[in-house]
Amino acid sequence: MARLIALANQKGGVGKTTTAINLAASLAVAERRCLIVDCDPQGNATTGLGLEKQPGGLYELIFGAQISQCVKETGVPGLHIIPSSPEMIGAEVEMMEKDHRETLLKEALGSVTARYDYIFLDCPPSLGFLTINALVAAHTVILPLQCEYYALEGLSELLKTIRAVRGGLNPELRLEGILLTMFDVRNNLSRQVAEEVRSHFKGLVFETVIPRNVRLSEAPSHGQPVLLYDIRSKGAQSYLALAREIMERESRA
Amino acid sequence: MARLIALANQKGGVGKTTTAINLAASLAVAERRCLIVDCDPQGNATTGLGLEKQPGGLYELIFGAQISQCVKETGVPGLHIIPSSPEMIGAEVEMMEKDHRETLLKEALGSVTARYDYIFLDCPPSLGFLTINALVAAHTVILPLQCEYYALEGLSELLKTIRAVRGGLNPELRLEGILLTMFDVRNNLSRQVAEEVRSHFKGLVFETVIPRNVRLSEAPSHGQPVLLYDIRSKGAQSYLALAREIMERESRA
Ligand SMILES: Nc1ncnc2c1ncn2[C@@H]1O[C@H](COP(=O)(O)OP(=O)(O)OP(=O)(O)O)[C@@H](O)[C@H]1O
Ligand SMILES: Nc1ncnc2c1ncn2[C@@H]1O[C@H](COP(=O)(O)OP(=O)(O)OP(=O)(O)O)[C@@H](O)[C@H]1O
Ligand SMILES: [Mg+2]
Ligand SMILES: [Mg+2]
Repeated sequence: MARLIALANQKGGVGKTTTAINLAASLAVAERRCLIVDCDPQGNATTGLGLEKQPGGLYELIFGAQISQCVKETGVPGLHIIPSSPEMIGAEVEMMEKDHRETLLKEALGSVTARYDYIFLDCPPSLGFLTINALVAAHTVILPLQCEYYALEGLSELLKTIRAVRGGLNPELRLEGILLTMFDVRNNLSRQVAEEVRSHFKGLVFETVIPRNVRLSEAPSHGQPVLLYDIRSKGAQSYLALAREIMERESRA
Repeated sequence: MARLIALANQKGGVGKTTTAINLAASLAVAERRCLIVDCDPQGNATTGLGLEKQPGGLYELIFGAQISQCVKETGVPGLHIIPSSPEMIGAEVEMMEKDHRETLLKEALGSVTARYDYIFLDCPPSLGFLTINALVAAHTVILPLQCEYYALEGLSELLKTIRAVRGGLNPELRLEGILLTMFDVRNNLSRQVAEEVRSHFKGLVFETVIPRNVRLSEAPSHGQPVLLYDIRSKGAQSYLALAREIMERESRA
C-alpha cells in the first residue's frame, strides 16, 4: 500500500518541486516504486523530468479519464509521473463547482495506490484548492523550508492549515517532517533560521539538510533528477541521504 | 497622477516582494511619494517593512473601509503601505462572489492615486484572482525573473495572461520591463538564462540586473529595506540603479 506524501508550502520557491523530483528518484534507485503527481499548474515537476506539459494528465484524471492513460514513464526506472497539463490553470475554479470538491484528488488516485510504495504530491505555492485537495489525499506532509526570513514567517500559517485539514476531512494527516533547504553554511541567516526551527519544532525536522547547490538548479534544464545529472554533487548526495533517512524510519516504524 | 505598477510572476520566490520594497524605498529617497499595496495573503511586504499583519489593510479597503484608515507609514520617509491582513487568506473566494469582481482593487484605490507618484502592487505567486485584480488596476507590470530554468519556463504563461487582461478589462496595460534577479555571475545557468531572455525579449529587459546578494535576504528580518540596512551592499546599489533607470525613462517619456 503506497504512502501518499504531499510537498506543501505556500511560500514560493522553497524547493517543493526539487524535493519531489529528487527524493522520488533517490527512492526509485533504491528499488521503491514511486509516482509523482504534479498538482501545480506551472508543471515544473513534469518538465523537470523531461516530459512535455500536454493533455492527458492530472486534469483529465480528476474529470474522469482512466488512470492508465494518465500515468507516464520518466527517464528513471521505477519512477512514474501523472503530469500537469495546460488545462490545470483553470482547474481550481472548475473543481470548486463539483460535489465532494475537497476529495476529488483522493478519489481519482484511489485505484493506483496499490501499485506504488511512495506517491508524492507536488503542490503549487498557495493554500488554495489544489493544495487542500492534496492535503486531503495525503497520509503525511513534507514541508520544504528555505533557510530565509520570509519562509520562516509563513510556517505558522501552513501548520494551521494542516491542523484544520486534520480536524476536518483527513484525520490521519500528520507531518512527515520539516526539510531545511538551500542551506548555506557561510551565511549567518541560514544558520539562525536552522537553529530556530530545530529548537521550536523539536523532533519534527529531518536530520538531513539540503545545501544550496548549483547542480540542483541546473539538472531540470536537462530534464533529469540531479542523481542522473551529477551523482557526485552535494545536491545529489543530500537527497540520497534524505531517502535513506525516510527508509530507515519505515523499518523502525 | 500616480503610476500604478504591478509586480507579478506566478513562479514562486523570484523576488517580487524584494523588488516592491527596495524599488519603492529607492524612489522614496529620491523624493518620489510611494505606496506599496500588499496583495499577497502571505503579507511579506508588510512584515519586510517592519509592520505587523493586523486588521485594517487591503481586505478592509476592498470591503468598504475608508482609505485613510488603511494606509500606514513605514520606517522610510515618503513610503507608505496598505498592509495585508490575516483575512486576506479567505479573500479570493469572497471577492469572486461580488459584482464587478475583477475591478474591486481598481475601484478601492481610485481615490488615493492623486497623492502618490508611484504605487506598487505586490502579487502572490499565482495567476489567480488577486493577481488578476492587480493587473486590472495597474498601468504597467514589472516581471521579476530569477535567472533559473523553471522561472524562464513560466514566462510565456505569464505574458499570455497579461495579453488576456489587456485584451479585456485593461486595454492600457503594458510591460514596464522584465527584471533579471538573483543573477550570479559565477554560474553558467544564470548567464545562459540572461542571454536567452535578452535575445527573445529585445528592448523589454531592464539594463539594471539584480545580483544574488545575501544582504537582500537579511534586510527583511530587520524590517528594513536594504538601503537602510546596508547602503554599500551590491543589493542596495542595484535597486538604486533600477530606480534611476525608471526615473530616467520618465523624463524621456
Ligand atoms: N538546494 C538548492 N540549491 C540551489 N538551487 C535550488 C535548490 N533547491 C531548489 N533550487 C532552485 O531554486 C528554485 C526554486 O526551487 P523549486 O522550484 O523547487 O521551489 P518550489 O517551492 O517548487 O517553487 P514554487 O513555489 O514556484 O512551486 C528553482 O530554480 C530550483 O532549481
Ligand atoms: N537578489 C537577491 N539575492 C539574494 N536573496 C534574495 C534576492 N532577492 C530575493 N531574495 C530572497 O529570496 C527569497 C525570495 O524572494 P521574495 O520573497 O522577494 O520573492 P517573491 O517572488 O516575492 O516570493 P513569493 O512568490 O513567495 O511571493 C526571499 O527570502 C528573499 O529575501
Ligand atoms: Mg514547485
Ligand atoms: Mg512575495
